[in-house]
Amino acid sequence: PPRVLTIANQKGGVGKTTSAVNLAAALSQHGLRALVIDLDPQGNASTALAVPHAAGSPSMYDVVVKGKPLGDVVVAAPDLPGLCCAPATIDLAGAEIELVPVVAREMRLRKALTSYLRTAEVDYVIIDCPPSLGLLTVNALVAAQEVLIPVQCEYYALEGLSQLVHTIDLVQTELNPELEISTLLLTMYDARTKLADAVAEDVRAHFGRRVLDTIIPRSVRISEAPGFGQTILSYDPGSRGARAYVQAAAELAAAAVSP
Amino acid sequence: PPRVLTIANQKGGVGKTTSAVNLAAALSQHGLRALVIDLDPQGNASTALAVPHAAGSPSMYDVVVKGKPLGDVVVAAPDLPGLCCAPATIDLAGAEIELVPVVAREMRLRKALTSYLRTAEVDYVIIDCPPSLGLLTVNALVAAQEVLIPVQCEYYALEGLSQLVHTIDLVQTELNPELEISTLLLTMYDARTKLADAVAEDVRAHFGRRVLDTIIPRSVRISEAPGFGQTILSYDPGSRGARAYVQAAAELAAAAVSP
Ligand SMILES: Nc1ncnc2c1ncn2[C@@H]1O[C@H](COP(=O)(O)OP(=O)(O)OP(=O)(O)O)[C@@H](O)[C@H]1O
Ligand SMILES: Nc1ncnc2c1ncn2[C@@H]1O[C@H](COP(=O)(O)OP(=O)(O)OP(=O)(O)O)[C@@H](O)[C@H]1O
Ligand SMILES: [Mg+2]
Ligand SMILES: [Mg+2]
Repeated sequence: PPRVLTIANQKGGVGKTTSAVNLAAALSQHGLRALVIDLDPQGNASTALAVPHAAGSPSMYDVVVKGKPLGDVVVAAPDLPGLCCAPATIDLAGAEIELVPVVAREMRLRKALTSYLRTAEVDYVIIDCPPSLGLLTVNALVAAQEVLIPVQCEYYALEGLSQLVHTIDLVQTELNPELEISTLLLTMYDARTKLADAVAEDVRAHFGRRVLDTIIPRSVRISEAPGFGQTILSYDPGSRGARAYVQAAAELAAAAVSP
Repeated sequence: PPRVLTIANQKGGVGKTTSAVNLAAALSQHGLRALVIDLDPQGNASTALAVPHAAGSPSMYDVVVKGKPLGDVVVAAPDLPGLCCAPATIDLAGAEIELVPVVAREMRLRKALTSYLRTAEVDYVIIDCPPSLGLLTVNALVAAQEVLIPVQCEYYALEGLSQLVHTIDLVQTELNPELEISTLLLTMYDARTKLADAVAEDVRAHFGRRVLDTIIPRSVRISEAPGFGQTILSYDPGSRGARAYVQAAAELAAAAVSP
């Protein structure tokens, strides 16, 4: 069965979208079929994959709020064989309010994904979330078996982690017993920042083997790529950033096979 | 009357907290009395000002959800004369749900702030928001007369701006006719990033004179300061980052006097 990972962290700007997009691209470059589901109304993952997502166009809003089949909104990411995307539009910003009266509103994505995966040929599903622990992120946590937490190597990064772990525990107990925090990825590591090493050590002390060995460096090239509608692997394949994401994806894939 | 500014942008990690804390510190260094209200459950602004904010301690949760007077939770920021803080605790994460049935739930902060300002001696109130456009941010937009939008000089920064402007317009029409986007501050500018200038130019083209001339550079020292419970002005007063925030605060203060 396909692996379904949610990329979650309510702290903003820690590299959720960048990790979702570049890990998926690296996996698809190695012949695996990957689907990125964009659940952030800002649609940054859709932008990074050059998938149109103007307001009103088919998107995850139709799936989560209107109950449309996921297959109706999935599109191939241009120039990225093996990689598809279910885009987000700004309409998704209304989902939290529109779903308040709906029964089983936390299960909307899980239901849509389960029926999609009955026929679709996908190895990895990666769900990008907004920077909050609201209903959209909860839908992603209910739909996935694994959570990947990007942790920025800066001081504020540690503050939100216990709240995130607490929310994941809650979802696991009440809504999705299979859910586990399988992976943490250290991002935007800048050796010049005092504390970067302290943050990395602290995270490894708390989460042990779940923290990937690969650390993503802070790199200007990574932040330029979305401006050209490209992943870092297409934009600058030889860069430190691209190599780090390829290595992280290989580690992630290898972790799947070991018991 | 005091100026009340809300620092808002639903894009994560763009420098909302860093700008709230360092602008307030720079204003208080010039003899103005400043209050930082932390409305983000993660409590990053409280951390940066070294104000304790363990779960359950007096905080903005008591004010917004329990109706406690704001004066009961305001504390002096240690070592920063003229600067006070109303801290946030993790309890605030439940506010959106707990306030769903409450009448006039968008006005909770405004009511608390209005009665506090009847007796308190404050020149600037700066409200830090979480990276979302939910009820906490709406409370901040209703309580303020001005919005300051930090805009990170990176590609994704532009995507969320129109949604933010739309939400502010809505709050202005429905809840707070005085509200205006008075200020935009360009942050984390790194001349090496190809698009940084393009983002800055685009923002100036859209928002004109509301964009401060001062641009905050990306600087490792800025990101280190919160790890020591200090603002950049205390941590490294001679740094580019500290000078930029002092200059931005001076520009902000000067803008108040001109018609
Ligand atoms: N390793 C890196 N080096 C340099 N810049 C990076 C790196 N990773 C991400 N960025 C840039 O930092 C910013 C934040 O990253 P990104 O948008 O992926 O974070 P996010 O967690 O998805 O943010 P949000 O909380 O708003 O969803 C973006 O401008 C992105 O291009
Ligand atoms: N000018 C700067 N140069 C370098 N690092 C910065 C700068 N401004 C902020 N930072 C760092 O970038 C990260 C994001 O900044 P900050 O937390 O202030 O953003 P935010 O918008 O408040 O985030 P959130 O959306 O989570 O509330 C922090 O680790 C902060 O220390
Ligand atoms: Mg994102
Ligand atoms: Mg913040």
